[in-house]
Amino acid sequence: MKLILAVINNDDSAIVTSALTKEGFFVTSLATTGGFLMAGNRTLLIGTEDENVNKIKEIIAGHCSTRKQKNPGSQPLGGGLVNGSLPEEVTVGGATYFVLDVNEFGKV
Amino acid sequence: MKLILAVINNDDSAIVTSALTKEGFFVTSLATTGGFLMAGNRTLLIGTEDENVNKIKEIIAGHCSTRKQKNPGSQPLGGGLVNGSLPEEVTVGGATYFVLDVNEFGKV
Amino acid sequence: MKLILAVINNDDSAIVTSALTKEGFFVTSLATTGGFLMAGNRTLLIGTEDENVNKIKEIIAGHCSTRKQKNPGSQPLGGGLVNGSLPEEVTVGGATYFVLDVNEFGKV
Ligand SMILES: Nc1ncnc2c1ncn2[C@@H]1O[C@@H]2COP(=O)(O)O[C@H]3[C@@H](O)[C@H](n4cnc5c(N)ncnc54)O[C@@H]3COP(=O)(O)O[C@H]2[C@H]1O
Ligand SMILES: Nc1ncnc2c1ncn2[C@@H]1O[C@@H]2COP(=O)(O)O[C@H]3[C@@H](O)[C@H](n4cnc5c(N)ncnc54)O[C@@H]3COP(=O)(O)O[C@H]2[C@H]1O
Ligand SMILES: Nc1ncnc2c1ncn2[C@@H]1O[C@@H]2COP(=O)(O)O[C@H]3[C@@H](O)[C@H](n4cnc5c(N)ncnc54)O[C@@H]3COP(=O)(O)O[C@H]2[C@H]1O
Repeated sequence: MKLILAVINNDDSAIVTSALTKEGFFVTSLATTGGFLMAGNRTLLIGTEDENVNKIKEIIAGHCSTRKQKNPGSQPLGGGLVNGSLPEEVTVGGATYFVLDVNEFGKV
Repeated sequence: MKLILAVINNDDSAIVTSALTKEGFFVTSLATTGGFLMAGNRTLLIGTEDENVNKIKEIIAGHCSTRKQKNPGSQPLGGGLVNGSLPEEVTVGGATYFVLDVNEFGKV
Repeated sequence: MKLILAVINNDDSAIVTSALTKEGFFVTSLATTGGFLMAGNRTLLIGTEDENVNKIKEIIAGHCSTRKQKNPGSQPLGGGLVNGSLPEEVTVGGATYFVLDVNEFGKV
């Protein structure tokens, strides 16, 4: 048994969740915040048998789109000054996933 | 050391949490959403020594009650039409738990 | 690859998160609640290579401060009565962390 934690962009999370449950997968959704951009995102918890992990990764990948977003730390500081030490843009969207081994799984 | 993640029905979570802390267990509570019914629920994180896992499962089971709930996807579509492809009801309540091995645990 | 879950006091979480991202670490932040004091706190998810775990523990420890807080269950009950069975104070602040093994990590 595996527990997948997948951090998904807010714009894609409803579509990804719906695609997963349509395929019979069970999902618990957490409202989370990215530590760098401080923007809301979603972390999905998906407990599943080992053989389903690749199928779930495909579903997630198939419903996420990457996009560029201004790095809030790189905005002009006013008076013509700019914070020049940070990249202008970061790539967002897509998903980050962690697959964890489950020692024991059950429903009571 | 183990980390238990337990998804609990909103109606039972306060009672379960209180029962766990009364027994000396430590709990961190997350407000979560079920991916299928899109209803709020609670995910409890309980870090504990290996020998306490069964006791914690008993406490959770002893304070959760299962019940039936209409499947929101099966509601009539109006004009006498019904979405006939989904089960009328799903069983909710009870709890789903995952026990994970902890590589390292500490307090700083 | 490891996934660190760190429960941080609300007062320290912004500073800890900022210190971690400045060092190039990636953080996902969850708004959580302590099961005992029922106060809001923050749980940080930090996925990282095995060799960074000690550095991350040092950063967390270096930006958290422990403090004493009245145990809400020990407050006077009015009319001169006191709930004498609970400790007057609990130690809060500091952080509790769990390091979990990651079976598979990726970005799609
Ligand atoms: N310390 C840092 N220094 C420089 N650039 C940084 C950085 N932390 C993040 N970034 C960049 O900013 C994007 C948004 O990160 P954020 O932390 O808000 O939101 C992140 C975070 O919530 C989560 N995440 C990604 N990797 C993680 C990891 N290893 N552990 C925990 N959460 C992770 O997924 C979201 C999207 O991550 P993604 O990598 O696609 O995209 C990241 C990355 O391009
Ligand atoms: N393997 C797993 N991984 C991650 N989280 C899990 C999980 N198993 C259960 N959960 C969590 O526990 C809640 C209750 O699940 P339960 O199986 O008792 O009760 C479920 C089940 O009877 C049914 N159900 C859930 N997903 C389904 C699906 N894909 N197809 C058909 N029925 C589904 O609807 C009820 C409510 O589901 P909902 O998603 O709203 O809420 C779920 C979800 O938040
Ligand atoms: N093994 C574990 N598993 C999951 N989460 C954990 C954990 N250990 C700590 N936490 C999380 O970290 C917060 C601070 O715990 P700490 O042990 O520093 O500080 C604790 C401790 O001094 C005391 N405490 C907690 N649970 C207790 C219990 N069952 N009996 C007696 N004292 C308790 O009250 C303080 C606040 O606890 P609270 O539950 O509100 O909030 C806890 C909880 O959210």
